[in-house]
Amino acid sequence: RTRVLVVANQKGGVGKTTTAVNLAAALAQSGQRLLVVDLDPQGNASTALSVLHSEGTPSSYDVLTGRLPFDQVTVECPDVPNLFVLPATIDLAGAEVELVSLVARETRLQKALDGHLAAQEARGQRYDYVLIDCPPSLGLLTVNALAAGRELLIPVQCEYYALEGLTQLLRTIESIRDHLNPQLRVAAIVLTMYDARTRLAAGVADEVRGHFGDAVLKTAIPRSVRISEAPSYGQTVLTYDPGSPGSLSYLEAASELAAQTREA
Amino acid sequence: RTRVLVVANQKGGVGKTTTAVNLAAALAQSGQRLLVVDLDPQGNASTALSVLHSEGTPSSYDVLTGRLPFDQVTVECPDVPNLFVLPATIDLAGAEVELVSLVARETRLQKALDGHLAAQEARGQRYDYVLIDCPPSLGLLTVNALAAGRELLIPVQCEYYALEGLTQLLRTIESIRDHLNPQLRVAAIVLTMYDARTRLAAGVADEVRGHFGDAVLKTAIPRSVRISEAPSYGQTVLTYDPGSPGSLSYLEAASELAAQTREA
Ligand SMILES: Nc1ncnc2c1ncn2[C@@H]1O[C@H](COP(=O)(O)OP(=O)(O)OP(=O)(O)O)[C@@H](O)[C@H]1O
Ligand SMILES: Nc1ncnc2c1ncn2[C@@H]1O[C@H](COP(=O)(O)OP(=O)(O)OP(=O)(O)O)[C@@H](O)[C@H]1O
Ligand SMILES: [Mg+2]
Ligand SMILES: [Mg+2]
Repeated sequence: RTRVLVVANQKGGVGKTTTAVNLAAALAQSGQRLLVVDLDPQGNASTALSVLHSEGTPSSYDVLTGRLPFDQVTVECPDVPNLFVLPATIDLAGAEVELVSLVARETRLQKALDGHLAAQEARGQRYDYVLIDCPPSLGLLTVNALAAGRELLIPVQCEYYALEGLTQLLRTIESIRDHLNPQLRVAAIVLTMYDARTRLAAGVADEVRGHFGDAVLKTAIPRSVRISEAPSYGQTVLTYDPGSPGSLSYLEAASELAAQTREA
Repeated sequence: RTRVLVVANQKGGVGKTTTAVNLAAALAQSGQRLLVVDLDPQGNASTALSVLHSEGTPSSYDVLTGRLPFDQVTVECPDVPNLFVLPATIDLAGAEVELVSLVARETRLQKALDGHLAAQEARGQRYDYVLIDCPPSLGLLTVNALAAGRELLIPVQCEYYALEGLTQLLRTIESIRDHLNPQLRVAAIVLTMYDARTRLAAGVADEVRGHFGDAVLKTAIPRSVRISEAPSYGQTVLTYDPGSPGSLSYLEAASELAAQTREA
């Protein structure tokens, strides 16, 4: 069965996009078939995966508002085989207000994605993983992702403020589970921008592991400038600098995630 | 006249809160009277300024929804004299959806703040500066701030993705200027987390300075772990480690900002 993972955390800049695109690339390199859904109006995931996303390009905005079917909008990532992308454009910025007054405003992505997954399966092109990159908020775009997803992937930056936001996120997840999507569960928490030289990072990591136990991946993603340089070349770190610590840590995190599938 | 500065950028994690609280502390230390308005449901600015903000505490949520007057909600920062705070609580997370259907949904903060500034002036306790910390989105909370503010302070992280978001932000500001607040102008762009050792940071800084010229403060805020440790002690870096490069750079940035007042 296709794993549908929502990459979410309303705290800004914690590594949601970086984790979504690099994990996707790592999983695709191991032969899995991947779909990345970009739900952030900034379109950072589309940039990192070298997919056109200027204003007016067919995008997740058209899918959410029912203007275009999923199949017509999804494109292949030129940099990584087996990796497909539903791009996000700036048009999405207006979607939250537009969606508020529509019927079934919270479940539009769920319906569109379920239809697309079924169609792909029928064509013998089933996805192994779908990763949905969310904006830094708990508004209707993220709610749509949480309703459509089956599992959650929560990047947590090893910084103090990142801890504070976790309680708010888990409360929102509870209420999504109660009202929209009872199957939603936390698949993994990923520690990001871990700087082994600072007490702060070690302290935050200990606190998160102490609180969430095995839900936290053993692999922590190190702070690495190669990771933050890659998107300026329209690449993931996997292809930009394959031997770097950043790249290796995402490969390890991907195999930890894949190992969960076998256990389930 | 009181300067009302909106600290905004929809890109997450670029240093909005860090810049708002540390600039405010630096200006307060030089004898100015400051008000920090926390409009982010995460309440990070309230945390950094050691102000209670657990659920249900009187907050900016009550002011925006008209339940409580500004005067009854504002508290003094225990760590820094001359610095007052309108705290944010988790209750604010629901405000965006709640505000959508209210009358004058975009100008609620403007009306409440204008009233409070007039009352403070009448009491002989005029604020010199108001800094409004925004969440990482361009939703109704940020629109309320942009309608209430007179100037904009835009933190830009020296990373690639930060560049992409600027166009979207400037477009939103244009439309706010056209429909809600014609006086709104960009007072300053502040480069944050500048790591002199990386080509990426220098490249981004050059690009921003090339594009925005003198609007960019000469002082760039360096990446410094002391800055990110301070909030875990409920302090600004000004009091946590006064002699550190991070603290000194915020003092310099504050005096650059203050010098603009004299020119105006
Ligand atoms: N492990 C890392 N080491 C160094 N830099 C990183 C790392 N992970 C992410 N970054 C950089 O940190 C910044 C924030 O990361 P990213 O944009 O992925 O976070 P986000 O949570 O998606 O942000 P937003 O909340 O705006 O969507 C980016 O400039 C990115 O390149
Ligand atoms: N100059 C700096 N050096 C090192 N760390 C910094 C610096 N400025 C901010 N930080 C850290 O980077 C993280 C992001 O900063 P901050 O929370 O202020 O950004 P923000 O734009 O307010 O985020 P959000 O979009 O979630 O509101 C925080 O953990 C903060 O402590
Ligand atoms: Mg992102
Ligand atoms: Mg903030």
